[in-house]
Amino acid sequence: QTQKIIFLNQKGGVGKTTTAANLGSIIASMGHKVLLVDLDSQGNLSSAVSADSMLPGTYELMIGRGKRELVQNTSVNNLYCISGGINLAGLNVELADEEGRNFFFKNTISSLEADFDFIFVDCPPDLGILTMNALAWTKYVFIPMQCEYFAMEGLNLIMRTVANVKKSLNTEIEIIGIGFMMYSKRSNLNNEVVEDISKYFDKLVFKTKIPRNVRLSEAPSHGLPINVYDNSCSGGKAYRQLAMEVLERAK
Amino acid sequence: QTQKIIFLNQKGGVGKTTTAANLGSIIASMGHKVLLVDLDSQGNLSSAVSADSMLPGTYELMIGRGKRELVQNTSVNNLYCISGGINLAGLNVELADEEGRNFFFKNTISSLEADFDFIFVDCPPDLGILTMNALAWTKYVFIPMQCEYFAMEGLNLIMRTVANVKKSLNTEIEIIGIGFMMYSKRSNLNNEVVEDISKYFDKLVFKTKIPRNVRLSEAPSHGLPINVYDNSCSGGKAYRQLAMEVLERAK
Ligand SMILES: Nc1ncnc2c1ncn2[C@@H]1O[C@H](COP(=O)(O)OP(=O)(O)OP(=O)(O)O)[C@@H](O)[C@H]1O
Ligand SMILES: Nc1ncnc2c1ncn2[C@@H]1O[C@H](COP(=O)(O)OP(=O)(O)OP(=O)(O)O)[C@@H](O)[C@H]1O
Ligand SMILES: [Mg+2]
Ligand SMILES: [Mg+2]
Repeated sequence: QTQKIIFLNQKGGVGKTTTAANLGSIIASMGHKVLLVDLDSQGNLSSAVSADSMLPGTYELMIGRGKRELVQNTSVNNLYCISGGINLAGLNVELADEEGRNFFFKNTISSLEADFDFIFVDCPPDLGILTMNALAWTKYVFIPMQCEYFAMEGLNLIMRTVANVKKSLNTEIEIIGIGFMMYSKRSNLNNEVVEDISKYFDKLVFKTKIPRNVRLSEAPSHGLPINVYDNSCSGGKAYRQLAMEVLERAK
Repeated sequence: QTQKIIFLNQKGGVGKTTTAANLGSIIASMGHKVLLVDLDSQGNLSSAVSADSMLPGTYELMIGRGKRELVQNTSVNNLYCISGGINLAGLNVELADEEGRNFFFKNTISSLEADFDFIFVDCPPDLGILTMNALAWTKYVFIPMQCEYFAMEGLNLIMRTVANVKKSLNTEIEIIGIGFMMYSKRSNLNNEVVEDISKYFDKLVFKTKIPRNVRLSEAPSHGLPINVYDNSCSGGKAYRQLAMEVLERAK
């Protein structure tokens, strides 16, 4: 049974790509076969794992112009990637009028699922058509959460969106958890936000908080996930712990 | 002559909203009449200046259901705001097929322009229809730039997009500058990115770099821009200096 997880938050810059890349790589290095799908026209996930966003990728997959040959190797064993890129941005307009526009991803990725133990999808920072495609397909939603005011404002909207998707497009969908990102225990603001969110969404919050750690922002410039770039840094340790929590909940 | 500036970067979380709110407020406190327009369905700019994103705002403006009565007062004298909100997200689909879909903003805001010295527009983290509307209207583009790898990857795309807009939708458009955000002089990564970008885009780069300063991320939770919340912090000083550079270039 392939475990499907999307990394979702319409707030920008909260750590969606960083989390998809690092959890994917850590779980792959445990021996599981992991596919990363870059659904963002920025193509950041692809470059984080040295996949080539100039090659055919998620866009070609969704319009039915390719399958297995779209799966690229990455800088890590057992970790594969279907790359994102600028042509994805066009899909928001191209699919706007299509019947069943929210199911292009689900209908095209299905034949690849059996090849992988985990499929992780990195979403763009919006709730547009590409993100709806991911929501209509997935079993789990991972919400990366920066511990700041603007990011907190958007949390209710995410919850409502997932609840609406569960009623209409995808009855199986579940939130696997909320993960705090770029957390600094010395920051009052961070602690206030963590406290506020934990009060309302206690069971959903992952125990592991990912610290702000410069090594995490350096790793992408080398095209390496953190467990390859610097496994022993605070960011690497935290993502290993978080991976264990995710595996526990995804059973 | 009203000065029009949009804050644009499809990379999420780089400081678009923070910069629009703080520059707007500082320039308003110098005596200029400033209108902030929130073109993001997240509504972060609205809450940063205590405008109400539940009231009719930019969505109603663009579909022609209001004008002056959409302009709200904010927590600052001389600073006004047309609020963003969730219904803006629907416009991406609603306008997808419309003839002249990129000019709804320009055609509806024009009758308000004469009332203001400056109009600042905060864009969502994408290059979709709402952002294209801002590009088709504006005179100037301010590019907030986080000094990190993923943010740097997207810079060429912004440049290409503005160049294409200049050829087709808006011959007047110009980049007023690239402003470095959340900069920490102790970070090698930040310094490398600043060096790389300054090498290629030297004249565009603003001299003032906005430091990472927790007061800047605290201020929005109080609905106050930095010059009201904490005028003497490092973030407040830097935004005052940046405002002077912007005024100099916008002459
Ligand atoms: N824990 C961390 N410590 C330090 N830097 C981090 C951390 N997590 C992410 N970053 C950096 O912060 C920036 C934002 O992270 P990232 O790009 O993963 O967010 P995102 O949610 O995917 O953004 P977008 O909304 O643009 O897709 C990146 O430059 C990344 O390298
Ligand atoms: N110089 C700074 N120092 C510290 N925190 C900052 C600074 N600038 C912005 N922030 C914080 O970083 C986060 C991202 O900033 P902001 O929301 O303004 O970016 P944005 O580009 O508008 O994001 P989006 O792409 O989601 O619209 C916010 O929580 C903000 O409070
Ligand atoms: Mg991302
Ligand atoms: Mg913003």
